[in-house]
Amino acid sequence: APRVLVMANQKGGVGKTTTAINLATALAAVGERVLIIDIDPQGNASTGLGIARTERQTTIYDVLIGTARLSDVVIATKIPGVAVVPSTPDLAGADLELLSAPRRNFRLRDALTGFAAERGKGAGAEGYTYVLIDCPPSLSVLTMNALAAADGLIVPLQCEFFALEGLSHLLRTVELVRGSLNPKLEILGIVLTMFDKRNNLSDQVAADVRQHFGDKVYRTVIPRNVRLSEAPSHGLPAILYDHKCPGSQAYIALATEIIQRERAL
Amino acid sequence: APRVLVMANQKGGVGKTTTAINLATALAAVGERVLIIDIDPQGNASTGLGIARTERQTTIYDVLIGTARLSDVVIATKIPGVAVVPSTPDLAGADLELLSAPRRNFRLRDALTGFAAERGKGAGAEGYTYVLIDCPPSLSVLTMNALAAADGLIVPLQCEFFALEGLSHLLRTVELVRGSLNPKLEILGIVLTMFDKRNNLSDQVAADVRQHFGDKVYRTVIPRNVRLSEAPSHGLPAILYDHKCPGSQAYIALATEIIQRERAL
Ligand SMILES: Nc1ncnc2c1ncn2[C@@H]1O[C@H](COP(=O)(O)OP(=O)(O)OP(=O)(O)O)[C@@H](O)[C@H]1O
Ligand SMILES: Nc1ncnc2c1ncn2[C@@H]1O[C@H](COP(=O)(O)OP(=O)(O)OP(=O)(O)O)[C@@H](O)[C@H]1O
Ligand SMILES: [Mg+2]
Ligand SMILES: [Mg+2]
Repeated sequence: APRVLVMANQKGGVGKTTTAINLATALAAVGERVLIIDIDPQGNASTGLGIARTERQTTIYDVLIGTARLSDVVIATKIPGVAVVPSTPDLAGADLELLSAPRRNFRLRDALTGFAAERGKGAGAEGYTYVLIDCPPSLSVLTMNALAAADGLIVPLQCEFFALEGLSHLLRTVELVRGSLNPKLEILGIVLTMFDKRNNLSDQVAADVRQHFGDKVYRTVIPRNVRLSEAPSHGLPAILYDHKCPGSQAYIALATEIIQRERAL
Repeated sequence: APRVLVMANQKGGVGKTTTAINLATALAAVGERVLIIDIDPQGNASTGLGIARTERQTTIYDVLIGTARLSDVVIATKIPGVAVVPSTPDLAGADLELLSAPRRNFRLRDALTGFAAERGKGAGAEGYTYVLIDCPPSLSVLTMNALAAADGLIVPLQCEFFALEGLSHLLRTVELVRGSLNPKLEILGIVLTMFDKRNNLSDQVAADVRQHFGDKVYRTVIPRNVRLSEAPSHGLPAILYDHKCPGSQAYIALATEIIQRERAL
């Protein structure tokens, strides 16, 4: 069964989607087979992977409310080795709709279990080695579903004061999830994003985080790089849009570091 | 009764909190009396106004679930003319707890009505001329409460592609709110934030937004300015931390533009 990695942080705009898209692409470039699940009603990961609105007739929403299986909603992307389960703003309704549903926090995990079993039957679809889940900026039932289904959590953290403030709340929530919904959930690492070497604030936040979390902080730091924010308007990951730019190079290095750590597990 | 202005946008990290804090400070500097309501469980507006965790024993959470009145939870800040109703991560529980509550989307509006009536009795507290509400990055029941209570909506919009993508979803939601919860809700304006004159993307997004929304886009543009992101670590609005920096000057100009537009209404 694939390793399920979640990008989560309730602080908004810290680089969850950018990390999910570019990490997936970098992993696929070294031979991994990656499925991205977009569980954010904003649908930014779907857009950043070039999925048009017309290709999102059935989405993760249908899987969570139980009217479709994962294998019904997976679609290929232009990127070799990367497939996606897209989302649309309809997903915002799932918060309310799932509240009285049975196993409301396990809908995604149950769907992934079914998906792995289906694959086992030689359903013709190749196996995935990684599933990456992009979360919305909240700790709602959508993010809970992702954390309950995860093997590991990767926390994108913008090098800013407000982002640092939210980290302790996120880690407390992870402890709660580990104690109730998913005992195997592990914090794989914290990735520092939008690091701007021209300003002290980035350095201070980075030093603070490394002091508190030591090895949990990836050595690879993602620099602030406009090419990363230009790529989505072309429906491409930065690694395909401009693989030589500092942002792409950093995500390739991050993928290498993550694989090294996975191998050491 | 005070004018109630809401900063909302489900896209994360676009400058909602930074706009709420600095706009409030700039309005107070020209003689307005401002109350900021922090309805985001992250509590960034409370932190950016220097409110310690120990001062947040009762918060907006208590008001929404009905165990406190607004006048019980308002606290003064170091900034003359600015008071705040703080929040803490407990507020994240309100989404679930309010779902079966009566008038769940009107809890804040009802509290503000009660607050205005209380003031009327000469409660000794001075009247506010503006209430600014800082929202979380979602369209959950917390943001719905803010929109149902609002006279006007100010949309902070980062000059980035993903932020632009989310705008149409936000505007559709506003139409729904106007049609059901709050017919008087008006989109006052869109404020372009984190504008970086060194990169084309900012120009393209700004041009695109002005083309679609014309006069609804404030002339004042907030530049990317590190001083804005340094100020919260000192518990101060940028306007007090460094009033000469480009970020502060832009928020002062924005306040002037908003007051001019309010007078013209
Ligand atoms: N390293 C970077 N350098 C420059 N821009 C970046 C970088 N990483 C992300 N961005 C841009 O910053 C914005 C926020 O990033 P992104 O949308 O990935 O964050 P997010 O955490 O997924 O946001 P949300 O909380 O709304 O889901 C986007 O416009 C993105 O293109
Ligand atoms: N004009 C600016 N220039 C530089 N940094 C800024 C600017 N405006 C905001 N910031 C910083 O960018 C980050 C995001 O801004 P802010 O937290 O105000 O956005 P938000 O929309 O309130 O985020 P959330 O969606 O998490 O509530 C913060 O760290 C803030 O200090
Ligand atoms: Mg995102
Ligand atoms: Mg905020």
